[in-house]
Amino acid sequence: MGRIISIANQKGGVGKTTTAVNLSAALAVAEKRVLLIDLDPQGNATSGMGVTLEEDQQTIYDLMIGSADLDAVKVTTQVPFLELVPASIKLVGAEVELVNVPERESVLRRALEGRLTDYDYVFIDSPPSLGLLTLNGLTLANSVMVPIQCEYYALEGLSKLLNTVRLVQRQLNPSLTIEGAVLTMFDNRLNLSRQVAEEIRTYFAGKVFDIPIQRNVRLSEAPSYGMPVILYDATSRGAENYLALAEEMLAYDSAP
Amino acid sequence: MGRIISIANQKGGVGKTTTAVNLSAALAVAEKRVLLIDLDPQGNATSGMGVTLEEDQQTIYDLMIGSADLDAVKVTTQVPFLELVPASIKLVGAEVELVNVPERESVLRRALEGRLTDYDYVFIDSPPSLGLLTLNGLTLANSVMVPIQCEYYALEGLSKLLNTVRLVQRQLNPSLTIEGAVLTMFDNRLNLSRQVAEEIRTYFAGKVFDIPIQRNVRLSEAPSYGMPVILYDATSRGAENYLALAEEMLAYDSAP
Ligand SMILES: Nc1ncnc2c1ncn2[C@@H]1O[C@H](COP(=O)(O)OP(=O)(O)OP(=O)(O)O)[C@@H](O)[C@H]1O
Ligand SMILES: Nc1ncnc2c1ncn2[C@@H]1O[C@H](COP(=O)(O)OP(=O)(O)OP(=O)(O)O)[C@@H](O)[C@H]1O
Ligand SMILES: [Mg+2]
Ligand SMILES: [Mg+2]
Repeated sequence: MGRIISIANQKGGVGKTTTAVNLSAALAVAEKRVLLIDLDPQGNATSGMGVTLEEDQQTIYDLMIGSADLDAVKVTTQVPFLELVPASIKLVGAEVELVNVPERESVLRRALEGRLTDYDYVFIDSPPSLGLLTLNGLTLANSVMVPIQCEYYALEGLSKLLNTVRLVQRQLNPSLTIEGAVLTMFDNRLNLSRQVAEEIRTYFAGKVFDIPIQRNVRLSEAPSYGMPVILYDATSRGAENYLALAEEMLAYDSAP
Repeated sequence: MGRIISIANQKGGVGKTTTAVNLSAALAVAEKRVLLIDLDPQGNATSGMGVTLEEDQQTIYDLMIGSADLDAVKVTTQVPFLELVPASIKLVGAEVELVNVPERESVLRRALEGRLTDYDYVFIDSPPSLGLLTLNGLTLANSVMVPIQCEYYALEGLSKLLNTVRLVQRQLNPSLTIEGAVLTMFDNRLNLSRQVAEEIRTYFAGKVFDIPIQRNVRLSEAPSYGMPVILYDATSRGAENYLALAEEMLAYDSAP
């Protein structure tokens, strides 16, 4: 049975989508079967994978309101072993439409429960909020991975995020664990980066992935070509960092 | 009568708070009377101004649910001429609590209408979404300023943002205009930055502020000292850029 990992942080622009897209691709390159679920109405993970939606393509929205199942919404990508459940702006409507649905936080889990056994890894990209969409991802997931930008404002929201995780563990999904924090946009030349990284390592004691993802322009260029960085520039530091992060996860998962 | 400007973009991490805090401070330094309203439950504008809330301090939340008025919630800051309406995590509750209030998008306008005449400029920092809080800001405002990071993902959400602005103009606030786009985190050495800046200038034809805000580490260090960059390092490029942006606005406002 595979691992289902929500990538979440309500702070905006910390590298959630960049991590979801590039970690998924790095594991697929290692021939793990991966499903990437785009749960953000911005649809950045969808375009970051180079997927453009046909007029009649059903998306995560249709899955959540119950008018389509996984087979109807999932699409293949240019990366072998990596499939995607795309999102579009229609997903904004789900937050409002689900407000009166009983157990609205577990709509996604009910739609996918037992249907994810084909995959070794499932990653869920969340929007920059702790609203209904992110909660649905946390309720489906076995663990949550928290990308944290090495900057001051990114530290401020951590206690709220961990409170939300505890709430989900208590009321919606007792099996949810914390996968760990991933340092993003790390720049070793900056005092600020090193100081914040230090604080994060203290705050998440022992639950921070060894590899910081360094600031690397290739990572921000790749989405404009609709590719994960591994396809765009496999020799870049960004590609190296995400491949190393994937290896760290694989080593952890295969340890006795 | 002063100008009320919403700073909005649903894309996360594009520099909304950095622009709200530093543009407010730059105009206050020019002895304009400025009010900064923090409408984001993350409360980054509040901490970015170095304001820590006492146990009983009322905030924007109390203003919106009607249990306090402007005089009770506004606080002075370390910058003369600049006052703040702070936010705290309690604001998350407002989105849910206001769902059944009639005309819930204009709660903030009703609470503040006619009470902002003491100020030359009022800036509203929005969360990374187009939900009820951002809509309340757009309904109160005379214009909207859009910070846009010079990166690919930041381009994707623009049409959705402008659709929302048009919706607000049609249904909630006919006097809302587009103040313009502000290029943020611009790095002249990167092709990506220059290309995206070019696309933004085409997209917003004529409505882009001349001065791009350049990537400058002083801007990301200042919040950890609870200061706008003008107090933290007045000689930095970040401070120069926001002072120039303030001058551009003042020149525009005083033009015959
Ligand atoms: N390590 C990195 N080096 C350089 N640029 C990066 C890096 N990681 C992400 N970026 C860029 O920073 C911006 C923000 O990243 P991204 O969009 O992945 O964050 P996010 O948390 O998903 O944002 P949102 O909160 O809007 O969903 C993007 O333009 C992305 O290309
Ligand atoms: N011009 C700049 N140069 C360097 N760093 C910057 C610049 N502008 C903003 N930053 C930093 O980038 C990060 C994102 O900026 P900021 O928090 O202002 O964006 P935001 O749009 O308000 O984010 P959110 O969507 O979470 O509200 C912050 O850590 C900030 O300090
Ligand atoms: Mg994202
Ligand atoms: Mg902000």
